[in-house]
Amino acid sequence: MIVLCVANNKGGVGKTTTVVNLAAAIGKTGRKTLVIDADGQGNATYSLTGLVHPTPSLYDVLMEKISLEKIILPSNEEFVSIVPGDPRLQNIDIELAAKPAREWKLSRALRLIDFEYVIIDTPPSLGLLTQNALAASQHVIIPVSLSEFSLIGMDKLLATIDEIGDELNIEDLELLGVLVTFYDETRLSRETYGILEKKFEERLLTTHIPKSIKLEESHRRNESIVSFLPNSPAGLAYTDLAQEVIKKSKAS
Amino acid sequence: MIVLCVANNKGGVGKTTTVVNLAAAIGKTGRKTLVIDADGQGNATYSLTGLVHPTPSLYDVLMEKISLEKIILPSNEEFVSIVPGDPRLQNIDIELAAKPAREWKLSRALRLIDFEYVIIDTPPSLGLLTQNALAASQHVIIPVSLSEFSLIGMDKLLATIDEIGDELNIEDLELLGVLVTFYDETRLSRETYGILEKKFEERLLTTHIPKSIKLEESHRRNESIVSFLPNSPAGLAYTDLAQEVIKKSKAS
Ligand SMILES: Nc1ncnc2c1ncn2[C@@H]1O[C@H](COP(=O)(O)OP(=O)(O)OP(=O)(O)O)[C@@H](O)[C@H]1O
Ligand SMILES: Nc1ncnc2c1ncn2[C@@H]1O[C@H](COP(=O)(O)OP(=O)(O)OP(=O)(O)O)[C@@H](O)[C@H]1O
Ligand SMILES: [Mg+2]
Ligand SMILES: [Mg+2]
Repeated sequence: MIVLCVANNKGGVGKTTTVVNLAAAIGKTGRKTLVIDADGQGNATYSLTGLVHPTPSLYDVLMEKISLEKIILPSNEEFVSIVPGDPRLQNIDIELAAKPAREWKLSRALRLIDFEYVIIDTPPSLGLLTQNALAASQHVIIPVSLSEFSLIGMDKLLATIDEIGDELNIEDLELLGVLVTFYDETRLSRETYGILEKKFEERLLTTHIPKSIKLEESHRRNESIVSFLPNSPAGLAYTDLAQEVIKKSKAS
Repeated sequence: MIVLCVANNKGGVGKTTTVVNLAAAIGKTGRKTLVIDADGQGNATYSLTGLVHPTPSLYDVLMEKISLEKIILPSNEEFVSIVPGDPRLQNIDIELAAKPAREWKLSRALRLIDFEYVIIDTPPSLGLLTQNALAASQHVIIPVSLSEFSLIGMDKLLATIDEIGDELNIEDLELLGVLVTFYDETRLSRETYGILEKKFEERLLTTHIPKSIKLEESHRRNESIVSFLPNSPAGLAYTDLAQEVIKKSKAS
């Protein structure tokens, strides 16, 4: 079972859009995929099912009130199931802070299930939810938009992920790659892309996700882009991303 | 002294862009304005000064190691000063959780200073940093982008802000308004704008901020849009927003 999380404390860089569409594209290859919505906003849950804040949810699993397999839901995408998130996750830091093994709740919960891929969506924060996601994962993908704020946050983000890995003694967490999102051909974007290429070299994933209003539209339809418009630039990009992720995650 | 915070737990909806440009536009009217960067990403600090994570910062104030006026910095904008943020703010929830009056640290710190306007930038979260910002404020502005995720989060966000107001017994916090950001004329945007108009009626601010690459460009120049391109659609919008905010905040 390959577990990967999508993380970036910068808001709105395409974490959820990547989780949903990467999972759906992997599902299209016939591989059983589980999405974990570890974000109290429940955006991945909504996009994949049309449900708003269903309960019970991941919150109840992390608080050890229910076991994970009891709350797995089917999604609108073939071969993709989901563990939903709800708003009680938003203040879980305060509730989990004093508990033993507080960063390992998700990791433990995942031991009882079996999928080919598990993909975890995280909130724009480096608190306990994201730490639980990292501790449970073998791989992390970091989406980065071609904006100044997204770029300048990258060094600190990578350093913090390393720190978390060390402090928690996470044995096998590695960076699968940095994923450029909101890619277009404006001068500002091309400048930033050039900086990212130099900075990250082979850690920059080959696939980049183009800016596309179709991605917003597909969330509204509660359909992935690879179901809605597989041959659009965004659809092709997420299909390519799935191939790149499958190859890279098997290789390690 | 009028204290207002800009809040929304959804990422990337234009909180920082609004804080920076609203503050600059108010500064252009000759009113002494203080920006508080209550977000560990330090985006407002970077945009207004070019500095990345200067210390000491708001973190040291909230942890009661230094008093606020000692860390106020000038910005690149006339009449605008800033209390910077740094990454230690990102895990302050865990550090503050056990302290007495943990949501009131910022409110207390603000008693010692005098500006005409104080504008607080918050992270995409409803944790202790945002709670400190709300407890310190008389007004809150909620930026909302014309996207599905931003829209569906609104009910829960407003309910949570009310809840926080009640639980903390914040006497005079009121919603100054909902601010539409990333406004354009696409069908998807016009649909969402229509829904927001119906839903919020007079609570929807008259000014809306157009989608404009110039706003991204002005962050890179460490210059506000009202200094860089005051007569661009985005520059005019933030100038109008300042007028609307000044009028509404005086009226209450
Ligand atoms: N490549 C793209 N082109 C155009 N729009 C996009 C693209 N990727 C994402 N979006 C849109 O941008 C918004 C932000 O994306 P998304 O919610 O996936 O980011 P996020 O990092 O998960 O945000 P948060 O930090 O709040 O969890 C959404 O409205 C989404 O539909
Ligand atoms: N009206 C707009 N038109 C075009 N780009 C914009 C607009 N408003 C903001 N942006 C850009 O969108 C990105 C997100 O904006 P911003 O950082 O202000 O959002 P935020 O809500 O503060 O994000 P976070 O939740 O991470 O704090 C930035 O790169 C910014 O330059
Ligand atoms: Mg998200
Ligand atoms: Mg911000």
